[in-house]
Amino acid sequence: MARILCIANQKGGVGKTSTAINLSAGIAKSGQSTLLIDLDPQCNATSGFGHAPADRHPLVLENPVRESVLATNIENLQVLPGSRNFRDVDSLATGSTTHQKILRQHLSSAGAVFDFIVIDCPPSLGEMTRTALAASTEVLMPIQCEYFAMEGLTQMIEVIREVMNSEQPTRLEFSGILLTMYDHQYELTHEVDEEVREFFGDIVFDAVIPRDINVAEASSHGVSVLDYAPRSRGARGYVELSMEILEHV
Amino acid sequence: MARILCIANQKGGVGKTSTAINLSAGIAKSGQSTLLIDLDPQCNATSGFGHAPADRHPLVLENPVRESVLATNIENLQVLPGSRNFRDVDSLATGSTTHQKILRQHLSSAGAVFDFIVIDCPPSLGEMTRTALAASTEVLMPIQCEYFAMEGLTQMIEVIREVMNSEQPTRLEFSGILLTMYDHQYELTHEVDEEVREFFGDIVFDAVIPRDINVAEASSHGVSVLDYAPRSRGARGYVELSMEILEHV
Ligand SMILES: Nc1ncnc2c1ncn2[C@@H]1O[C@H](COP(=O)(O)OP(=O)(O)OP(=O)(O)O)[C@@H](O)[C@H]1O
Ligand SMILES: Nc1ncnc2c1ncn2[C@@H]1O[C@H](COP(=O)(O)OP(=O)(O)OP(=O)(O)O)[C@@H](O)[C@H]1O
Ligand SMILES: [Mg+2]
Ligand SMILES: [Mg+2]
Repeated sequence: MARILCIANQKGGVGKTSTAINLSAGIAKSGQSTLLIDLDPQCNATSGFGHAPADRHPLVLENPVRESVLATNIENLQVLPGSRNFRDVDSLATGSTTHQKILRQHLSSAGAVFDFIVIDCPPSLGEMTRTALAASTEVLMPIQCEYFAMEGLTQMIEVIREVMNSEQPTRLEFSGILLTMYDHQYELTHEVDEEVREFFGDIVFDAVIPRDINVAEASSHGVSVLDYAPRSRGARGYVELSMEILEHV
Repeated sequence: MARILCIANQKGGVGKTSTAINLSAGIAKSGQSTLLIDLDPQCNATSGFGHAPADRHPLVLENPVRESVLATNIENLQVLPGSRNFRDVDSLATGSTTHQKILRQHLSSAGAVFDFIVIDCPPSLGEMTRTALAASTEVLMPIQCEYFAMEGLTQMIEVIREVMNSEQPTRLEFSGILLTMYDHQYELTHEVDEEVREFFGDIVFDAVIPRDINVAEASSHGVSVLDYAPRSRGARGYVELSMEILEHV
């Protein structure tokens, strides 16, 4: 069965999409067949690989997921595009039991075909993120080393625990907390780094993603930073993260 | 009647809260009595002035808003705290007509007392943001000069036009688009700046907020950047923005 990795944090702009894109690229380049699922109505993970959003969200349709996946420039990586269709977003976001069932069915049929599934979530703790968490095997939380980032973390952890303890059978466990846009020159960065490692201990990844303009530029070229600037510090950070995740079984 | 300024953008981490905090500080320091309303369940605008989130969201309660406002270190500025109470957040986010009515009543009673009201929204285009837009007189959209920032802008503009043209009487007009975390050294910043000004013309503010660590640090000290580092480039950007907004009548 596939490992289903949910990238979630209700705080906006912390690097969820950039992590979903570059981590799925790193995992695919190591030989694992990987599917990136875009659950965010902004569809940034879809456009990050140069595709346009779909008219209808593939996860609310009856057709099998393999009919909707799109290729990327990486052999082992395919993308299930997001959609800005408000009706579909609404039905995913209000989580009716029929939609949750269709979503689970789609994820388990995709899980039979791919080794890894990576899900990019919107910046919210609503039903869409909760449904994705409930269907995942692990959750990765990117955080920036800034004041507001710490604020929402405890709330996020509460929701994850709720999903883990809910009556529906779930295999969800913590994959880890990832420090992103790490900028060595600032005192604030080091203060938050210390506080997070003290508070959360081992679940903080050793790999850290530095602030690197190549990560932002790669998205406007429709490729991951591993292809856009392979020797950059941003690319090296994501390669280290992919290895740390692949070693964790 | 008060000017009600809604700070909105579904893209996360673009500087909505930082703008809500520092703009309301700039407006209050110029002598206008100002209320900052925190509509985001993350409650960053509340903690940005050193307060804890409220147990119940003041906008869903019957009590008059003036019983829930909190003081800040600025004489003319008070804050209506946000709440992480999921039930209240849900009722605000699903926008039932009763809640919309209570919200409108609270805003109009606050409007009789304050010269300016500034509303910080969550990173979403859901009912919460739409209700806030419908009750506002103007909308300000912060955007980062990065690739993903441009993507969601047209969708955001669509929703704003929908609210402007909806059957409920609304006075909503564009206040403007604000470029935040502006970093002169990057090509990407200048490309997006050019594209936005070409596409949106006059509604882009002349004032630009530079990337300045003082803005991030100020929040961890519970004050606006105008008090934390008054001679910093971030503070000067927000003073210029306040003046540009006050001149626009
Ligand atoms: N390591 C990095 N260095 C520099 N810029 C980065 C880095 N990671 C992400 N960015 C840029 O920061 C912005 C926010 O990142 P991203 O969109 O991935 O965050 P997000 O959490 O997915 O946002 P949202 O909450 O809107 O979904 C983007 O413009 C992205 O290109
Ligand atoms: N001009 C700036 N220079 C440097 N850092 C900034 C600037 N403006 C905001 N920041 C920092 O960037 C992060 C994101 O900003 P902020 O939280 O204001 O965005 P937001 O749009 O309100 O996010 P959300 O979508 O989660 O509500 C914060 O840690 C903030 O301190
Ligand atoms: Mg994203
Ligand atoms: Mg905010």
